[in-house]
Amino acid sequence: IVKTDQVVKEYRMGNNVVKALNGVNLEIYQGEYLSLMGPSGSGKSTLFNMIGALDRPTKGSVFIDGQNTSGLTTSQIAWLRCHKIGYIFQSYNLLHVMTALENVTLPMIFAGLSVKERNKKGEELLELVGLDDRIYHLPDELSGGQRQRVAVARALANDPNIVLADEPTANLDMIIGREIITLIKRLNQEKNVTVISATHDLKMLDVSDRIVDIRDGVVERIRNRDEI
Amino acid sequence: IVKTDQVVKEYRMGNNVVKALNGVNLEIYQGEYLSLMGPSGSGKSTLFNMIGALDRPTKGSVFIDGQNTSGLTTSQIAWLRCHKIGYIFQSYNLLHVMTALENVTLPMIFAGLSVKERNKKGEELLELVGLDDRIYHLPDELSGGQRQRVAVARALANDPNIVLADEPTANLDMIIGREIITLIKRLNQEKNVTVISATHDLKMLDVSDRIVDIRDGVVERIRNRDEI
Ligand SMILES: Nc1ncnc2c1ncn2[C@@H]1O[C@H](COP(=O)(O)OP(=O)(O)OP(=O)(O)O)[C@@H](O)[C@H]1O
Ligand SMILES: Nc1ncnc2c1ncn2[C@@H]1O[C@H](COP(=O)(O)OP(=O)(O)OP(=O)(O)O)[C@@H](O)[C@H]1O
Ligand SMILES: [Mg+2]
Ligand SMILES: [Mg+2]
Repeated sequence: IVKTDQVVKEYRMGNNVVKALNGVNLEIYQGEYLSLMGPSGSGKSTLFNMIGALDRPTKGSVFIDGQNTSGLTTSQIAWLRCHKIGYIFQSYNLLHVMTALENVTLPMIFAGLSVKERNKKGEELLELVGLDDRIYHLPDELSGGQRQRVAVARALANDPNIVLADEPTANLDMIIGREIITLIKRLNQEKNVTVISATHDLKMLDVSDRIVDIRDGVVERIRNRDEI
Repeated sequence: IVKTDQVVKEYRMGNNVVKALNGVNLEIYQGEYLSLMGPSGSGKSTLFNMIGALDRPTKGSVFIDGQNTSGLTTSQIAWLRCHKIGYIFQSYNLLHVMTALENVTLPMIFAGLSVKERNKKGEELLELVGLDDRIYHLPDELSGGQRQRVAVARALANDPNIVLADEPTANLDMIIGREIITLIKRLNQEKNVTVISATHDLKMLDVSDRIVDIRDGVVERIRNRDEI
């Protein structure tokens, strides 16, 4: 369902070139739960920006459902991001002036849901991540782990087919972190959602079908769950 | 060196009252390495805001070096935050328009260091956290874990006597996370720096003198390192 072909991403800074990604080849299957692991700065978030069509590679191609993302129109990319891909950002990217509920239901407006439908669905999602008593809080009125969970709930707003989870449990304790992983795994198993998760969290290992190790912008190795 | 006496923090939201802290009594000793653990939303960051004099309790008192923080003048509090307390924020709070080096050296300006002294010291601190090749990057040009490490380096800018580390390894992989913990522990042992760390990271357990468990805004129990 997702394929990257020799993806390179370079950032030019003055006379220097930072090679965030240096030739990444990956094929990710429909319904797979894939975890991407690697040191800080190894390229995980950059790769997610490529897969989520938030940024373009310097070289190489990204294919979603067989379509090259560089050939897509703006409205096709908008459709992808609204309906197909749910993105949990490493730094959450919540809107400061909107409540938890408003942040979660915002994508639903673009999907055409009514106010009643949005609020009902938004409350259910926040309840799923343990925030039913925080729905009217602004991000500044939430703890770090609570903001993270709002970001998780928002990513699921439009029932995406692919979830890009960038460090979804970084600010969560053992118990709540395990709950979030279980939630994501259930979507993966019950609704065949493809999950691509960048993480430092070893709790993610036992729910993953494959583990991809990345270092210095290249894939070092890929292991199946039984090899771990 | 730090004492909280029946500290309560309530947030009023419409007709509701959120009790973020509900009577916290803690005594923390000079040179101690204390880890604060508890579920997401249990009050760790709020307690840090009280100890770091960034916010006032609704009830109760905070004492730093025997002085009640509510009795301090604005300039006394500014002095505390400049020279005595180094704060690693859970969401880093870096300035977007400044490079990593500028962010780290900013507190040094208030401590009266010259440009030359600041740049030398700032580069050394960034090297300590593994970012010597990222000193001119803006926060948006850094990975999540790199931003976290800039926040760590900045907290150490003025050789603080007390380090408040709010989830300092949340976005770091095992290896770099361990390096940061080792760095903080070395300060603790070699320079008698008091470390108060809020964390979900079990790697923090073996370097801590005591572990404080917090839940729903109250301290549930305190254990010594040999009891774990
Ligand atoms: N806009 C940019 N300009 C220059 N360099 C950048 C930019 N964005 C990212 N980088 C660099 O690219 C590398 C990869 O960054 P990326 O955010 O993908 O890492 P990561 O694997 O997600 O790390 P972490 O685990 O810390 O989140 C890093 O070394 C970073 O400094
Ligand atoms: N400004 C505010 N207004 C209302 N409620 C708040 C405010 N700030 C924090 N809270 C609430 O106070 C509680 C404690 O928050 P705090 O940030 O201290 O938790 P934490 O232990 O640091 O959690 P985490 O591990 O997720 O970072 C949370 O339930 C949060 O929703
Ligand atoms: Mg990242
Ligand atoms: Mg917190």
